[in-house]
Formats: sequence, structure tokens, C-alpha cells
Amino acid sequence: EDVVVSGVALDKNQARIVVSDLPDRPGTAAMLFNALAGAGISVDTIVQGPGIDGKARMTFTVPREDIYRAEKALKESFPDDDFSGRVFEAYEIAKVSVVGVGMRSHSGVAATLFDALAEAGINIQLVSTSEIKISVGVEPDDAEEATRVVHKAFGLGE
Amino acid sequence: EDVVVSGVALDKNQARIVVSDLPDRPGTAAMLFNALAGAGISVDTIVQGPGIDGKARMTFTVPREDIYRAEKALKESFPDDDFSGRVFEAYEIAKVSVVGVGMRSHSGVAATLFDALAEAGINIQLVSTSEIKISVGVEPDDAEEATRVVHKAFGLGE
Ligand SMILES: C[C@@H](O)[C@H](N)C(=O)O
Ligand SMILES: C[C@@H](O)[C@H](N)C(=O)O
Repeated sequence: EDVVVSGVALDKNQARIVVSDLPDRPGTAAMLFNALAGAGISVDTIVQGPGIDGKARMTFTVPREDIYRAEKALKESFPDDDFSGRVFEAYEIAKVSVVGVGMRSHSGVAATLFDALAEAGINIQLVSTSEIKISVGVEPDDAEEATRVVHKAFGLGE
Repeated sequence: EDVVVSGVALDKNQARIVVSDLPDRPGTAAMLFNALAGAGISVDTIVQGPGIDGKARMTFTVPREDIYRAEKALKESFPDDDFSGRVFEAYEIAKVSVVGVGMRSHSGVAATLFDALAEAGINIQLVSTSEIKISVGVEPDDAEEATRVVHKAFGLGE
């Protein structure tokens, strides 16, 4: 298909929070997001894959300045006696996104994007897609280098 | 913010594949997607959160008819002696998406969406977001019920 990658965007203001060992049953995601919405925390990206052995992990990104408020709201959302095993890992992350029209399938664009990052020795911490976009999360220290190599890989100049 | 949820979309033709116990180092995602792109497999959604203890999981969705070809291409992409521990789980999935303009933050819309599914006893297997959309993956048997309760939750009629 004729995919035209028109640009690369960089967002250095995000933090990602991973909540793991979640009970993979109806109501868990609702509890977490009622807590975040109730605290007025703006969530940019939400990522969750299928659970394994009844446990799931949810990852989401929030503005860096909200990282502590978000963590507090989440911790308070669990019933007192049920806090065991929830791992909250909050770190800063840089989000690099490739934007393109006609991206009905992501495999070719993803292969080019992931190849460019691999050759630069940059580890991919997060992947999220939409019809027109593939976003990856990388270490903040890798943000500029990642943006540069991805620009180059898609022929958008240095 | 003024979010207007304008519609609910249902895609019943997807299958999701989870590849776990992946080495969380540069090059892994590139290897998988070179295999998928090389086999001409169209990938709709890609989901990955941060790895834990050096191991990561990637989830992606492909058209149902491509599920076996995709699994074969992935298995063949691992070097012969390095196949241990990769878990391939391929199942059919139904994707229900809420589309809205002005969705700069997902927390309020996500809370409403997740609440509606929780009250209907529908388990969320996958979550993926974009600027204008939140998509969830559910059991194919729950597809119609999920679409109905989400329509209702956002005042879009039954
Ligand atoms: C993990 C979480 O998404 C859970 N499966 C739920 O439906 O709420
Ligand atoms: C798991 C995979 O995304 C790996 N971190 C990579 O960079 O390829």
C-alpha cells in the first residue's frame, strides 16, 4: 500500500506508569480510571495487552508534572486490604511518533521504524498505534537521537 | 474539556497474537516486524508496555484469516536455537472503539467506557488509544453486548 510518512513528532513531557499484577476481571480498569479521572489527571496513552494466568498489566502516560498525583490517586483506589502485589513503576519517557496517511497496515512502517531504532541501539519501551500513527516510548536521553535516526530512515532529512 | 463522543465502531474480523518472554533489548521488535512485513501480513494494532526483569511482551492484531501465516512467520523469525520461552497465543478478538473529537485526555472517557463494560461483566483484554479514539479488545461472544452497553453509556441510543 502507498504509505506516505509525513512527519516525526517528539513529546518529551510524558511519564509512564505501569501497574502490574492486576486482577484480570471486569471492573479493574474502571476502578483505576475512575481514580485518575476523579483526581483530574490527564492521560495521554493507554496500553494493555491480554493478561496471562489471570493477571494483567496496564501502562499509561501522564504529563510529567502529574506523576506523583497520579501514583497517589491509583494507590488510594485499591481497597485497603487488597494492595498486595501492585507494582507501580513511574518513570519519565520520551514519545517519538511517526505520522503517515494510508497506514492501513502498520507492518512495513513498523519494520522500518524498529530497524532504525535497533541500529542506533535504542531500546523500545512502549508501542502504541492508531490509523495514522505509530508511537514508541524511549529513554528521555535517547529522545533526540531517536528522532534523528527515524527522520533519516523515512527520508525526511536529518 | 468538551469531549464529544460521536460513535462506536465494532471490528469482528481481528485476531490478537501475544508474543511473550521477549528479550527487552534493541533489535527484537525489528526482527518480529521484518518477519511480518516480509510475509505480507497486515497488522492493525500494536501494543507493548515496558518490560519487567529484562523480558517484554508484544501484542498485535491481524485479520483473522492471517492468524496461522502470522504465527508461522513469527516462529521462523527466531534463530533456531533461541526459541525457548516464546509464548505465542493467538485468539480471535472483537475490537470495540469509542470515537470522539477533543479527546486530548482519555481519563474521563476511559472511565465511562470501562465502567459500562464492568457493569455488563465484560472483561477487557486489550486497550489502545489515539487522539480521537479508545479501543478495547473483548471476547468475540461479547462483541454485540459490549457495543450496545457502550452506545448507551455515551447517550448514543441503544
Ligand atoms: C485488566 C483490566 O483491563 C480488566 N481485564 C478489566 O476488564 O477491567
Ligand atoms: C521488546 C522490544 O520492543 C525491544 N525492547 C526492542 O527494542 O526491540
